Amino acid sequence: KEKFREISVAEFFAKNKELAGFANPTRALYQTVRELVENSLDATDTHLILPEIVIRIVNRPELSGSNGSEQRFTVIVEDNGIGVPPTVMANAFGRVLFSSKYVIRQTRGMYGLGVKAAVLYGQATAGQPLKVVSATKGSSYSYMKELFIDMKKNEPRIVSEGQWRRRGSWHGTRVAITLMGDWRRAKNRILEYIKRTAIIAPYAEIIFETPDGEIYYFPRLTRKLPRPPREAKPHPHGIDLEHFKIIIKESKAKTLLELLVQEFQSVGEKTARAFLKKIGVNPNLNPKKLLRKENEELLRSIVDEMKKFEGFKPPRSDYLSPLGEDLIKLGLKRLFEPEWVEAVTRPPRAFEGNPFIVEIGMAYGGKIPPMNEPLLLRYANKIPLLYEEKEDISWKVLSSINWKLYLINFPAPLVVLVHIASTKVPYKGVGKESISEIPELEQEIKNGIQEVARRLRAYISRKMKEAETLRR
Amino acid sequence: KEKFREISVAEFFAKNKELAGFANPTRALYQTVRELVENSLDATDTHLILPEIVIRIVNRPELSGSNGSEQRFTVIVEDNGIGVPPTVMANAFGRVLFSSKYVIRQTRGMYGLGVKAAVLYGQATAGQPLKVVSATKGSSYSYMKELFIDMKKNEPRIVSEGQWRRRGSWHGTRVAITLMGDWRRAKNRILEYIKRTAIIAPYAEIIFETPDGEIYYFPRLTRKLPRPPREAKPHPHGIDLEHFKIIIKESKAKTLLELLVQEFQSVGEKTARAFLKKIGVNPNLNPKKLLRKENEELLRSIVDEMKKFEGFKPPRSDYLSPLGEDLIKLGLKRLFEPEWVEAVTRPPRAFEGNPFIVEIGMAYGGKIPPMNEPLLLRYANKIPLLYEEKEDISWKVLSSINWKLYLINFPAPLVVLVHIASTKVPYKGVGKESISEIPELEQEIKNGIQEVARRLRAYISRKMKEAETLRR
Ligand SMILES: Nc1ncnc2c1ncn2[C@@H]1O[C@H](COP(=O)(O)OP(=O)(O)OP(=O)(O)O)[C@@H](O)[C@H]1O
Ligand SMILES: Nc1ncnc2c1ncn2[C@@H]1O[C@H](COP(=O)(O)OP(=O)(O)OP(=O)(O)O)[C@@H](O)[C@H]1O
Ligand SMILES: [Mg+2]
Ligand SMILES: [Mg+2]
Repeated sequence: KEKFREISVAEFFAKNKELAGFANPTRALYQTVRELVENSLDATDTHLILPEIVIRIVNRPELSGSNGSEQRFTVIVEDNGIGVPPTVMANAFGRVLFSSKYVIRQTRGMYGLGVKAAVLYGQATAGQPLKVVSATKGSSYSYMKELFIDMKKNEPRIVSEGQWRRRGSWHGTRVAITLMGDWRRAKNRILEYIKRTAIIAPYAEIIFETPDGEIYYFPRLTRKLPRPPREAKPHPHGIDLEHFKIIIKESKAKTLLELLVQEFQSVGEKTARAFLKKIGVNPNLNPKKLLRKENEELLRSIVDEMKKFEGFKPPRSDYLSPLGEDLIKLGLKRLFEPEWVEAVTRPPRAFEGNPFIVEIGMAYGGKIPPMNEPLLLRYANKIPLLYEEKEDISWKVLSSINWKLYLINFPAPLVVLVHIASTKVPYKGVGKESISEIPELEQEIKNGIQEVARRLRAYISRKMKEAETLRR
Repeated sequence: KEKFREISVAEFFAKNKELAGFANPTRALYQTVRELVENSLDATDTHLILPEIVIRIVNRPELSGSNGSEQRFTVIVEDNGIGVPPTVMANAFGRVLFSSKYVIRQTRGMYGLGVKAAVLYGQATAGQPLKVVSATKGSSYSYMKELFIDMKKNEPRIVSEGQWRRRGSWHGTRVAITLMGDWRRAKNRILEYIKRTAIIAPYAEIIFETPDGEIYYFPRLTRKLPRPPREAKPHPHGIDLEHFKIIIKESKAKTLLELLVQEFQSVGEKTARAFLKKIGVNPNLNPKKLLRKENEELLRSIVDEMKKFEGFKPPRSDYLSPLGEDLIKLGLKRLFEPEWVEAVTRPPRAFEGNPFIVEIGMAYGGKIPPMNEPLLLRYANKIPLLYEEKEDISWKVLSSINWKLYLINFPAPLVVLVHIASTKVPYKGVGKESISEIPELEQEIKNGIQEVARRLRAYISRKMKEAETLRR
């Protein structure tokens, strides 16, 4: 009587588009620009390439409804990044949960879904294939594919492909997705997203052409790239039973001691010996024996103890890629022309074995208009977050600050920037708009805001004294 | 240099547990109870069975950490529902995106993920297999399976199974999942969830045994079941290109006219003819021709026009299963012992072809303590929603009400219940805690609150006059 069936993950996200941020044509147009731009930035600055990104939203009147009620656009994003190898190109753009970012490294992408969610939405609302052209660095060919996603099988269905000898040394990727959108409603948010991306990436050249033919140009202001993020091994505090079993299965280590040192970060031989001594386990144990049913309890207790052993060094943060205080201050100055600006990059911390760095920027006065509450600019792994503000961890922390303690009375001209850089950003949803309330993150955001607010108080207090002195 | 790989949807939700509501042991214990109870209610009241549900959370000290820091529990939920057929049992509990609820019908479940997300969390944190026992109505056997989910392949890995001849006429399902949890922190929410479930299901008998051995008993108060929901065909306003292509591929209809009438709800022959006449398409067209590349533009314009054609009857609402005004009032009376209670079941509406009914209940005074804002009880498809209140559509609408217009000044003793029943509840995330802001839903919630608030105003106004009369 009940009809049982399985659906593919492509069908799942097609049926539930709103989960991925594609709730309506306005959000869909915004999300498509986001997913493509974030992929282009991951393909450039993560790989020490100075980004050159061109974004075009082109009106497609021949595909749109008669009275203009269904508007369709083609979103084209081109970059000078590392390109996509031809052997994986079809899967990278046509198979949901296929990604090069399933490693422990700070990148904007993490789910293996982004561009595919945009393709699925475009397919359902405009019926046109995705088109991608790419050449990897040093390759003598450029490759092109036009494809749909086969929803039943979650695989690419290629409708045309080609390759040609490359002229010159261009490398990079150009993606075009056609979808139903609402440019009039999405315009401000899309502009804001691109602007806020450019403001923290002064090393990037970004060109944006709108459906109305307007061109927004964000020139490169510096050739200095932030240190790129690096791939890390897992940290023992972040391990669980499933993960540990997979590590044991795949490891070539002959002993448990070797496995701990080789397969994890922050575990030297001395520490590993101390840990195994503490829990009374033989360091020479063949780790594969831990997979046997009779050793189930031993495996569980090893994992439990690993998660709380204080002796492991904290997760490495030199693998992370923060913005840096100079870049944050420069960005805030350009955006707001304030009279005062400050920034702090907090020391690294971790939650569940994931290292993170919180950075706070603040701008005050000057051309900032007085507002009833601080203007919050949120960033995570260098992505600007524009929606779901009231649900976000940064908003919750910011709302808890008593600004009177810092001599700020609203209305006041105050901007606060929060950036969280981590190997795992705990978003609330795959649409990446707001971040869950993790206690360790909350603490650091609070510490950072208070640290910069104290400097603002010193500035305001000094100005008040100066004004006092002038009056006498 | 970039390492490309594909992961299964099981690995995806294991890696990103927080997306499914399993952010930490406290939330995980709560979510596991929820997922099992919601499955049990779907297996009973949707099928005209008076539910008998037993929930037990059992302490597992032999699996827990030495100093009590890692606590593990087994959550056992047993029901007298329709059972799970043995042929699909392993997949139903061991394959992510396998479900009997991928049809157009109002059920609590919709994603095909719920119980599997709990199994994945349990597997990662406790290493024990899921155990399920089930017998379908009329079957002479009971079937048992113990299984893990193979994360790489997203399929069940059965570790033991059995069957035995059934004594008597028991039918139903008993599910046991073992996981790391935090009963102390989760207790209040779990109790509240079960209580709020019982309060709108007076036809259900629910027994809850806690890890401390306490037993909470919610007896059956009525044998009257609400009309069960029924499966519907899609409505033309909710169609997109992908969906329409699938309908065409699978339909046996010989002409486009037949297809519209057979495959959709709310489309009679007269209406279908009028629609095709309006858009100038031959009703005798062989629908399979629409799948050809040369007819791409015609297909797109048919779908565009279908979505906005006003002539189709609105989506059927007799397929929905609202709570009803009596049941809401009864529940509020039992929970709060107010001096005044009212409820309204709003007329059916639709968003994007999905029919929905909003129901509002309000309770005032009596034993309700005065509070600074109304207490909001949210429900969707009869599921109580306890988290992410400030992000929810009902909260946003409630916050916009000017209660002074209704003679309410806070602090005031006011409770507001909002229930949304639909064939598709637009949750913000797969954890089903808050609902997206859909304009049509917002409007109906607002209309409903105002309608009941007007009756409250009449009551308060009458009481004020009586008090006035008494004073003279
Ligand atoms: N412009 C690009 N240049 C190079 N590689 C790209 C580009 N766009 C996509 N890719 C490759 O395709 C893969 C899939 O992209 P997709 O956006 O679907 O997932 P993701 O970026 O890995 O994760 P997320 O879902 O969080 O965006 C990426 O991991 C990357 O390897
Ligand atoms: N107690 C039960 N009695 C009968 N069938 C059940 C029971 N529990 C689960 N099932 C079956 O197993 C399927 C899978 O359950 P699961 O919770 O994973 O997904 P779902 O309920 O369909 O959707 P959701 O992810 O929204 O909960 C259900 O669709 C149902 O057919
Ligand atoms: Mg991406
Ligand atoms: Mg379920």
